[in-house]
Amino acid sequence: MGKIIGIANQKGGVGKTTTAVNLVSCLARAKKKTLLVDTDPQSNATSGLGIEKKNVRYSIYDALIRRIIPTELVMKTDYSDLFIIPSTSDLTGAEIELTDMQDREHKMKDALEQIRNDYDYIIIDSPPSLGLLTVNVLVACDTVLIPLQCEYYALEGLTQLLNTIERIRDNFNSSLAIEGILPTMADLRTNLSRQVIAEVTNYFPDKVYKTIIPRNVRLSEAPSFGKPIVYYDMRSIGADRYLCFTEEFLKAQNGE
Amino acid sequence: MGKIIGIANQKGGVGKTTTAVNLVSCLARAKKKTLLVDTDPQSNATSGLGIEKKNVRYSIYDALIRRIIPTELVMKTDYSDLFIIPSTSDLTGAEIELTDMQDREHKMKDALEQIRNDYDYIIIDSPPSLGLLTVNVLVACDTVLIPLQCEYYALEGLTQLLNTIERIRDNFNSSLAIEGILPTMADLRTNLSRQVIAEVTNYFPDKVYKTIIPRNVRLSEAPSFGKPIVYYDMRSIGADRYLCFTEEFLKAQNGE
Ligand SMILES: Nc1ncnc2c1ncn2[C@@H]1O[C@H](COP(=O)(O)OP(=O)(O)OP(=O)(O)O)[C@@H](O)[C@H]1O
Ligand SMILES: Nc1ncnc2c1ncn2[C@@H]1O[C@H](COP(=O)(O)OP(=O)(O)OP(=O)(O)O)[C@@H](O)[C@H]1O
Ligand SMILES: [Mg+2]
Ligand SMILES: [Mg+2]
Repeated sequence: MGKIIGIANQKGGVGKTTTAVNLVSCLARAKKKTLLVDTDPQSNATSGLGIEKKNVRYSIYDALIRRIIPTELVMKTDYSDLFIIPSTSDLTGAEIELTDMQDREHKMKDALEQIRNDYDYIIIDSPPSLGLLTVNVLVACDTVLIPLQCEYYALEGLTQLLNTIERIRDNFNSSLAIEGILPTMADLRTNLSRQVIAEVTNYFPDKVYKTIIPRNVRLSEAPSFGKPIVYYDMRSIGADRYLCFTEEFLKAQNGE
Repeated sequence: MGKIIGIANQKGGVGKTTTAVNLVSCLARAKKKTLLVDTDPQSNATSGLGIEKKNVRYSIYDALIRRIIPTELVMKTDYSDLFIIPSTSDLTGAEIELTDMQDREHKMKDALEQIRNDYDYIIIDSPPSLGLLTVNVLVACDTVLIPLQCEYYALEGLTQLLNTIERIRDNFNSSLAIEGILPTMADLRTNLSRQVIAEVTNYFPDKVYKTIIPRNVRLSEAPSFGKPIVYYDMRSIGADRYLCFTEEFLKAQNGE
């Protein structure tokens, strides 16, 4: 029975896509059959995995609005055990189109439930907002993984995100839980990063991962080559940390 | 006659709020009467200028949805010549509420036109999306300032933003122009930053500012003290660059 995990944070540029692309590629290396769903109209996760726009025919938009069956949307990637439902710019209009639909919050859940058992993990990358697309992600997923940039504005936004998660749990998805909070773009030489990590660990002692992703230029270079970090520069600190994170993530699945 | 400038880019975390907060504070120091409008539900620009949530009564939401007259929304800041229409979390629901309204794209324009002549500059910070709030910003403004993070994903998103600007120009705001493209978070020691700047300068030779904002930790510390950079650390490279940028911006207004 596959697990569906949403990666969400309405604060922009905190490492949602970077975490999505690198988690799925490390999971596939660990022989877990994994699907990445790109629900962001910017389609960064799609290009981060090397998928070219001209080869993309369908996106999750087609399951939400046109009711095309989800298996039709899935594409292979260059990596074994790793599949993707890419994004296209059609998604830009999705939120307005969803607004007047019946059961508008459940459209993504209805689609992904049909393919849940084809994978060990389904990981969903979401846009930087709390609109209907992200609401759909939070309704569709079992747990939500929160990348937290170690900066002030990102910490400020955490309360709003947690309130939204609670609202979704109360109204649409009663078993929604937090998978974990991953500190990203940390610069441990600065007080700011240390303060943010200390503060969030104080509030959620058992939810913050021990692995911290530092700022590492190789992580921001990899997308321009369409490759996850472990295929772009395996010796980089970014690759090491995402491999460590994936190990910690998998241990938590076994309840360790 | 006040000029209305929107700061927009749907890519998250590229420096929209940091540019908005620091541009308005440098303009006010240059004795320009300036209003910052925070249209992002995250309300980062509001806290970046030291406004506490508990002191905020109204936001732009009240002009868009409840039709409260705009002068009622304006608050003073700690800095002379600098005023703000803050944001509140009410704005999270604004996009859905705007969807079914008549003239939904013009609501912000209608509100800001009423107060345009009270200021030399009205600067609008927008959320990381191309939804109805950002569309309202692009319809309300004379020109749009585009902060461009010097990274691959941010460059990738530029085309989608420019297409949206063109669509708005064709349908809602025929005189909408680009104020300029400001390179942000640049690390000129890396190839990536140099490549992004070279590429965008190649496409838009006369639109890219000569001033480049480098990555500078003091810029990310300042918001935790609720201060613009020139009041947090005047000696920092971040303060120097935003003062230079404001000078270049003002020269462009005089057609120099
Ligand atoms: N640990 C890191 N070190 C250095 N750069 C990073 C790191 N993580 C992400 N980046 C870069 O920072 C930028 C923002 O990251 P990313 O796009 O993954 O965030 P996001 O939350 O998905 O953004 P959005 O809100 O726009 O969806 C990207 O250019 C990315 O390459
Ligand atoms: N030049 C810079 N050097 C270092 N840090 C910066 C710089 N500019 C912005 N930052 C920091 O980077 C983060 C992202 O910047 P900011 O919040 O201004 O971007 P934004 O585009 O407004 O994000 P959003 O898309 O969420 O609205 C913030 O934590 C900010 O303090
Ligand atoms: Mg992203
Ligand atoms: Mg912002």
